[in-house]
Amino acid sequence: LAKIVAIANQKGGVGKTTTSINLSAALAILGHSVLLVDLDPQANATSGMGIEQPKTTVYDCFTGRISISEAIISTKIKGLSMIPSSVDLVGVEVELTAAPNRERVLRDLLENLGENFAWIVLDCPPALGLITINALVAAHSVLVPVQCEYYAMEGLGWLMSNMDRIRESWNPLLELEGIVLTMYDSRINLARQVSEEIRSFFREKVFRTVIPRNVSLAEAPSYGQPALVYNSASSGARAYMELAGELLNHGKTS
Amino acid sequence: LAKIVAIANQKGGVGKTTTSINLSAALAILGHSVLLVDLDPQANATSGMGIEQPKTTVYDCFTGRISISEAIISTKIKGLSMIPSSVDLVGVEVELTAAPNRERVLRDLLENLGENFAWIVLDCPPALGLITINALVAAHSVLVPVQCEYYAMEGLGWLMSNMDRIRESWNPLLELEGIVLTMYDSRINLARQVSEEIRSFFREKVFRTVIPRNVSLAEAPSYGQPALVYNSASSGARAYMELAGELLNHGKTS
Ligand SMILES: Nc1ncnc2c1ncn2[C@@H]1O[C@H](COP(=O)(O)OP(=O)(O)OP(=O)(O)O)[C@@H](O)[C@H]1O
Ligand SMILES: Nc1ncnc2c1ncn2[C@@H]1O[C@H](COP(=O)(O)OP(=O)(O)OP(=O)(O)O)[C@@H](O)[C@H]1O
Ligand SMILES: [Mg+2]
Ligand SMILES: [Mg+2]
Repeated sequence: LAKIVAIANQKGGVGKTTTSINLSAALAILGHSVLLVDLDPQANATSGMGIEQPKTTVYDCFTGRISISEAIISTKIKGLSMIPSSVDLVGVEVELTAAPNRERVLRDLLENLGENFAWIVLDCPPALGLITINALVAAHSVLVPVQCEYYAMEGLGWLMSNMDRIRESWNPLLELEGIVLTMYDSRINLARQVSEEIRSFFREKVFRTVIPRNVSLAEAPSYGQPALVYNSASSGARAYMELAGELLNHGKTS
Repeated sequence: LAKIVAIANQKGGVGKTTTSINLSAALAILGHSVLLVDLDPQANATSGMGIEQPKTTVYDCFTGRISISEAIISTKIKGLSMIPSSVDLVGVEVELTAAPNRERVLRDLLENLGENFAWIVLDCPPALGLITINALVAAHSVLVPVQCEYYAMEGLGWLMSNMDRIRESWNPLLELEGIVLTMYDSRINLARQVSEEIRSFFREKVFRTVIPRNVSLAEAPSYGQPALVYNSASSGARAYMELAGELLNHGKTS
């Protein structure tokens, strides 16, 4: 059965999409079958994987026009499939408001995929609206990218209390997979101070792997490729391979 | 009458809050009376100005519990007042869905403030939901911060077409005040390439002032101050003073 991980943080620009793409690619390169689902109307994960104007998207699945397996497309990376997004997805927030099962639509959709994938990775938009709630209800765990800066750290409390709300109402087994420090620049005091603060509060819930600020991670999307394909020797690409390895061992050590 | 400017971009982490706070502070330092309105449930502009646990927020205005002038508080900067936010604001998206004037609530609220301020600056969340729509309907113009990176550039088309939609339906006079390039690091090729692409497409609509990547801008919020107070000699603070000067002259040259 697939392990479903939501990559979520309502703070904008902390590296959710970069983590979704590169972690998915790393898991696939390590031989696992992975499905990456783009749940952001901005469709950054879709364009970051080089997919232009997809014919069907996750929006078509939310509205029931197509089944989820019809929306799955292959990527240039063996073992990595994806469900693209588009701006239409912004309509889901309003269109689903009246639906009785509006928080569980994605969970029900993903249940049909059962045996096909080892990992399903959900890239979330920078908000805690209905789309992100659907992701948190469908997920077994949440992986939270955090930039080592003040506002990103400050928002973690709100995110944790929202996860508590999701556990109480819809998904009692939802776990925190861990916090990943991103865009880390060891020359900057602020980054060191914030990362120390986050580690002292969240302790073993912070991944040992730290993602450095690395221009290859920012350049790769303009070529429609993960950094692991665009520049596999870069410090950014290597960090995501390391993160995938740590994630795979996560269950074993704790 | 006040000039109302929305600081908006649905892409996350591009510098909306940093621009809202530091541009507002710069306009106040230059002798103008400014109201900063935090429209993000993350309430980053509120904490970035050093305001903890505000008793009343913009949410109380949206729900009609208090009048907008009751929500205004002063800041440590002469000439700069603000209306704080809180996580409650996330409820507005659902609570207003059924209201007949749901897109014009903020416009109607701000109309009562008429003579009190020369500038009203609206910090928007990273989304194009009902809160941001309210800001675009209330605003005379939109100032768009853009990080010089691929995803931020890619999202501009969607933002422009949304502004067209707002003009057609609710606010025919909505203008693009301009695009501000943020977190610019001239040593990085990607930043130079993206900024050239944005300038060649948007031409004179791109402010001449470019905001450099500068750690004082990221450190200042942890002290609850604009960079213009925290470290007024920093390149980041000076760039925002320059931007304020350019904005004040905007009407004159074009
Ligand atoms: N480790 C890194 N080093 C350098 N640049 C990075 C790194 N991680 C992400 N970036 C760049 O920073 C920007 C923000 O990252 P990204 O878009 O992945 O964040 P996000 O959380 O998905 O944003 P949003 O909130 O809009 O969904 C992007 O331009 C990306 O290319
Ligand atoms: N020019 C700059 N140089 C260095 N750091 C910056 C600069 N501008 C903003 N930052 C930092 O980058 C991060 C993102 O900026 P900010 O929070 O202002 O963006 P935003 O668009 O308001 O984000 P959101 O989409 O979450 O509302 C913050 O930690 C901020 O302190
Ligand atoms: Mg993203
Ligand atoms: Mg902000």
